[in-house]
Amino acid sequence: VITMRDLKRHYSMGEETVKALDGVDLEFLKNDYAAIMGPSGSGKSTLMNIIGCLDTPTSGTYILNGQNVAEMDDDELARVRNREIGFVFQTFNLLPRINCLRNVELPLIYAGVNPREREERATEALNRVGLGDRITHKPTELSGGQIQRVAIARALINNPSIILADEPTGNLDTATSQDIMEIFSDLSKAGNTIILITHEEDIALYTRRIIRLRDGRIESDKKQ
Amino acid sequence: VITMRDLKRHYSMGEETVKALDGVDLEFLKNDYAAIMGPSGSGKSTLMNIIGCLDTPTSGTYILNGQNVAEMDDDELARVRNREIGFVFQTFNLLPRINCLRNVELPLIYAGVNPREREERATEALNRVGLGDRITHKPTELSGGQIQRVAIARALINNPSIILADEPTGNLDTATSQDIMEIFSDLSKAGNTIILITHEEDIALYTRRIIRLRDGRIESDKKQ
Ligand SMILES: Nc1ncnc2c1ncn2[C@@H]1O[C@H](COP(=O)(O)OP(=O)(O)OP(=O)(O)O)[C@@H](O)[C@H]1O
Ligand SMILES: Nc1ncnc2c1ncn2[C@@H]1O[C@H](COP(=O)(O)OP(=O)(O)OP(=O)(O)O)[C@@H](O)[C@H]1O
Ligand SMILES: [Mg+2]
Ligand SMILES: [Mg+2]
Repeated sequence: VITMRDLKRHYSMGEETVKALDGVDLEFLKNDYAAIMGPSGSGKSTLMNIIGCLDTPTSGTYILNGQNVAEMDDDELARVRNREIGFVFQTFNLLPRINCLRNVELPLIYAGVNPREREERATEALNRVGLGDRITHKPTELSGGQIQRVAIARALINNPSIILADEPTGNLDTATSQDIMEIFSDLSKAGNTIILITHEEDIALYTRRIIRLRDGRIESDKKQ
Repeated sequence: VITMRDLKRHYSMGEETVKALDGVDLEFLKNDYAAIMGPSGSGKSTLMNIIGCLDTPTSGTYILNGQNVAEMDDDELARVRNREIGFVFQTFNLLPRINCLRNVELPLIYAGVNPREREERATEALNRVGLGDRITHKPTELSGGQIQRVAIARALINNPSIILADEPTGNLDTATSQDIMEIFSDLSKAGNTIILITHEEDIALYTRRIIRLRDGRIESDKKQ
């Protein structure tokens, strides 16, 4: 469902070029469940942003569901981002001035879902990540791990077929992390494609494949 | 050096009261090296913000270096925050429009250090966390773990005697986390007071005392 050939992402900073990705070849099948690991700065989030159609490569090819992403127009890209891909960001990116129920409803508003169904589904999603009693809180009125869970609920609310999560348990204690990983495992059993970035080996053990990056390239790619 | 008696921090949200801290008794000695652990939402960051004089308790006493913090005036509080305490925030809080060298220099600017010494010390601090080649990058041009390391460098630059770090390795791979924990271990050997929040048991093992919170109260407090 995802094919990437010789993908590069370079940033030119004055005289220097930062090679965030430096030639990545990667394929994901429809029901893949993979963890991306690697040192800080090795290119994991950059790779994830390209997969999620939030960034474009400097060179190389990215084919998503049979279509070359470089040739998609803005409408097609918007549809992919809103309907087919759910993204949990490393820095959460919630809207600070609305409460977490509204934050989780946002993708449903873009999808044209009616208000009553929106509220029901968003409430259920927040209950599922253990935040049923924080629905009216704004992000500034939540703990770090609670903000992270709102971001997860928001990413999953549209039932996207591809789920990309960048350090989804980075701020969570062990017990809460296990709850979140069970949600991902259920989604994987339901047939979705799941790609996680994590620096914790315990979290990577939940997945079926571990891809390790180093200096913008793939160092290893093993099924487990 | 730190004494807290029956500390409470309540938030009133309409009809409900959120009891973020619900009666905490805690003491830290001058050279303590402690980890604070506990479930997401159990009050760790709230406790840390009160210790760091960034938030005031709803009730209870907090005595820092022999002084009752509730009785300090604004100048004394500012001096404590800028000179005596170094804070690594769970959400980093870097200024996005200046590069990371300038971000690390900020506490030195407030301390009135001259420009050339500022630049030398900030450069050295960034080298020590492995970011010598990222000095001109702004936070938006850094990876999550790199942003985290800039926040750490900034917190340590004034040589504060009390270091408070909220999930300092949350976005770091194992090798980089070890580098950071070595910096904290050196600072502990140099006589500083260090209090870390972490959800990772491996990180807590570097410290000499583990305090576990649950529902705004201390569940256990053990030397190790
Ligand atoms: N401004 C606020 N208004 C209302 N409730 C708040 C506010 N800030 C925090 N809370 C609540 O206080 C509780 C404790 O928050 P705190 O940030 O201290 O938790 P934490 O232990 O650091 O959690 P985490 O591990 O997720 O970072 C949480 O349940 C949170 O929802
Ligand atoms: N806008 C940018 N301009 C210049 N360099 C950038 C930019 N964004 C990222 N980089 C650099 O690209 C490299 C890869 O960044 P990326 O965020 O993908 O790393 P990462 O593997 O996710 O790291 P972490 O584990 O710390 O989150 C880093 O060295 C970073 O400094
Ligand atoms: Mg990253
Ligand atoms: Mg916290």
